[in-house]
This record gives sequence, C-alpha cells and structure tokens, in this order.
Amino acid sequence: QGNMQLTEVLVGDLMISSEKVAHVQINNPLEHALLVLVKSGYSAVPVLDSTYKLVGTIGKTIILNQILGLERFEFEKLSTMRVQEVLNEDIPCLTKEATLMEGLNAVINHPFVCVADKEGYFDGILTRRAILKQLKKNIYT
Amino acid sequence: QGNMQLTEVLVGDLMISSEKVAHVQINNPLEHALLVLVKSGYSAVPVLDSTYKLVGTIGKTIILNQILGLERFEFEKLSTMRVQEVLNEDIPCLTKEATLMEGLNAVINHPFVCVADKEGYFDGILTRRAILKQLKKNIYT
Ligand SMILES: Nc1ncnc2c1ncn2[C@@H]1O[C@@H]2COP(=O)(O)O[C@H]3[C@@H](O)[C@H](n4cnc5c(N)ncnc54)O[C@@H]3COP(=O)(O)O[C@H]2[C@H]1O
Ligand SMILES: Nc1ncnc2c1ncn2[C@@H]1O[C@@H]2COP(=O)(O)O[C@H]3[C@@H](O)[C@H](n4cnc5c(N)ncnc54)O[C@@H]3COP(=O)(O)O[C@H]2[C@H]1O
Repeated sequence: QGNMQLTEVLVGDLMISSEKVAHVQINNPLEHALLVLVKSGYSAVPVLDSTYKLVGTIGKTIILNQILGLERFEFEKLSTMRVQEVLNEDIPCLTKEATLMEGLNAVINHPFVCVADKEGYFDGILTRRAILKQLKKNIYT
Repeated sequence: QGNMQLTEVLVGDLMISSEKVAHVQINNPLEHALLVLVKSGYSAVPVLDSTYKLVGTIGKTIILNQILGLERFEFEKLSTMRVQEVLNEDIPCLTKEATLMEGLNAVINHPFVCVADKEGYFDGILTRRAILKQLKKNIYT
C-alpha cells in the first residue's frame, strides 16, 4: 500500500550527501561565491563555516541583488563584499531521521532543504527532484 | 481513491497562466534580460517572440556563463549580446490537456515546464511547486 511506504522513507535515504554538495565558506568574497555558483551550475548552495557547520544558503539572486545599483550592475562590489554579509540564514533545516512527509512539506516552498545533525554539522541536502522521483515511484505501487 | 484523482487533474488546472508569468522577448539585450530576472527574483523565465509564441527559456546561469571570461566576468558583453544568441531552445513543452502524470514526469528534471497550444502560443508554466502541492493533497485522500 503506497501510503505505508511513504512513512518508511527517511530524509537520510533521499538526500544528496555532503561530500557531493557544492558549497561556499562564510568568509569567501562574493566574487568567489559567484564563481562557484556559475561553474557548478547551481542557482543556490549551502554556506558552511570552517568547522563544516551549516550557516545558511547563498544564491545568484542574492548576489546579483547586492550589486544592482541605480544605473547599472556595480560589479566591483563583488570583490569587496563577503558571503557573511549577504547569506540567507532564515532557512528550513531537517535531520536525517525526518520522514518523507516532512521532506515534502519542506520542499513545497524551497528548491532544496539543508540536512544537519543536532550539533549543526552539515549532512547533505534534500532536493525537490529527489522527492518528486520518490513520489512517482509511490504512485505506481 | 487517490490514484483516480491523479488522472483527472490536467496541466491547465495547475499551471500559472501566461499573464502572471515574467518573460523576456527574443530580441532583448542580455542586460535587459538579466534585469528582468533580478527584479522578478526568478532564476529562469520563458522567452517569447513578438507574437507571443514560445521560443525557449533563459536564466541567470546561461547569462552569467556567457560573460565568464578567463580572468573575470566580462560584464560589457551584457549590452552587446541578445537573448536570441544564448536562449535555451531545447525545452520540454506540454499542452493544457496533458495529465498531472505527464506534468510530474516533465518536472522531475526541470524546475518549470512551459505550456503552449498546438500553434505554439504561450499559455503558461507548470511549476514543481504546483505539482508538489497537488501530490501532497492526493497523499491525504
Ligand atoms: N548539474 C546538473 N545536472 C543535472 N541536473 C541539474 C544540474 N543542475 C541543475 N539541475 C536540474 O535543475 C534543477 C534546478 O537546479 P538549481 O541549481 O536551480 O537548484 C538546485 C540547487 O540550488 C541545489 N542543488 C542540487 N544539487 C546540488 C549539489 N550537488 N550541490 C549544491 N547544490 C545543489 O538544489 C536545487 C534543486 O535541485 P534539483 O535537483 O531538485 O533540481 C535541479 C535539477 O533538476
Ligand atoms: N516571488 C516568489 N514568491 C514566492 N516564492 C518564490 C518566488 N520566487 C521563487 N519562489 C520559490 O522559489 C522556487 C524556485 O524559484 P526559481 O526562480 O529558482 O524557479 C522558478 C522560476 O524559474 C519559474 N517561475 C515560477 N513562477 C514564475 C513566474 N510567475 N514567472 C516566471 N517564471 C516563474 O519556475 C521555477 C519554479 O518555480 P516554483 O514555484 O516551483 O519554485 C519557486 C518558489 O517555491
């Protein structure tokens, strides 16, 4: 019965593990962060501190908003500003033990949700794609 | 029974209608396209021609990739290049009559999918968020 399986799947089973997740460090200049984002191809990635604890997320939107001046994009600001000044700290976060249902609720308004342990160490990310693939499997059972 | 309802919901019921969709025109300079993307807050939007037919999509990633030179971001290219030169034309497309299942399959690898009629006129976009909200409803029935 499809619904039984939904409660057995945990976020830890579906997440992309930390070693495969592109991220930036909190003290990087915005120019480095934008380079990581453009080269990895991702719109937004997690931000970690030097001990690999999760701090927040940063994306192209946030960075480009920072440099959008009144007349033009002020690209010189990219080398003077740091990730720490602009990152988004108001982010949902789950543990590996959270259920698929909690994961589904979390990704309704977020393309990905960070996963961390109770000390705040970064474990990985749960993406909408992973949730959609799992729900598609469940529809056929 | 949840599964019966899934086949009754059509893409046209879930899509964001064209008048609410931010888009750019095929002959806009990249600078204008980037401004629309930054001000609307969207990572990528549809590209239409002057008759409102769907041509493709464009996003921050594509634009920033174009201006990423060997040593720095070559921002001056934004005013000389046009959307037409860089847009992504290889995109999935659905009609309003497509089923939720077809919509789910299409968004597994795309944050949004364009919807157009058989003449190619733009009708709207189907987003992952709309699919996820619908699937969540179905899980509870
Ligand atoms: N290199 C690639 N290969 C294949 N498909 C790709 C791809 N890059 C992007 N996509 C596709 O585009 C979707 C949106 O990517 P975006 O970078 O905006 O948004 C991504 C990005 O912000 C983040 N993300 C995903 N994988 C990541 C990773 N390995 N490291 C860091 N962030 C990641 O999670 C968001 C949602 O990812 P999701 O997989 O649901 O959805 C992805 C995926 O379906
Ligand atoms: N102004 C806003 N208000 C509230 N939430 C916002 C928002 N902008 C973005 N989001 C949230 O962030 C997700 C990713 O947005 P993104 O711009 O990368 O990716 C978007 C964007 O590329 C496109 N899109 C969505 N609505 C659009 C619109 N009205 N016009 C043009 N493109 C749109 O479809 C993608 C997936 O959208 P989806 O709704 O599934 O997922 C959205 C939504 O959950």
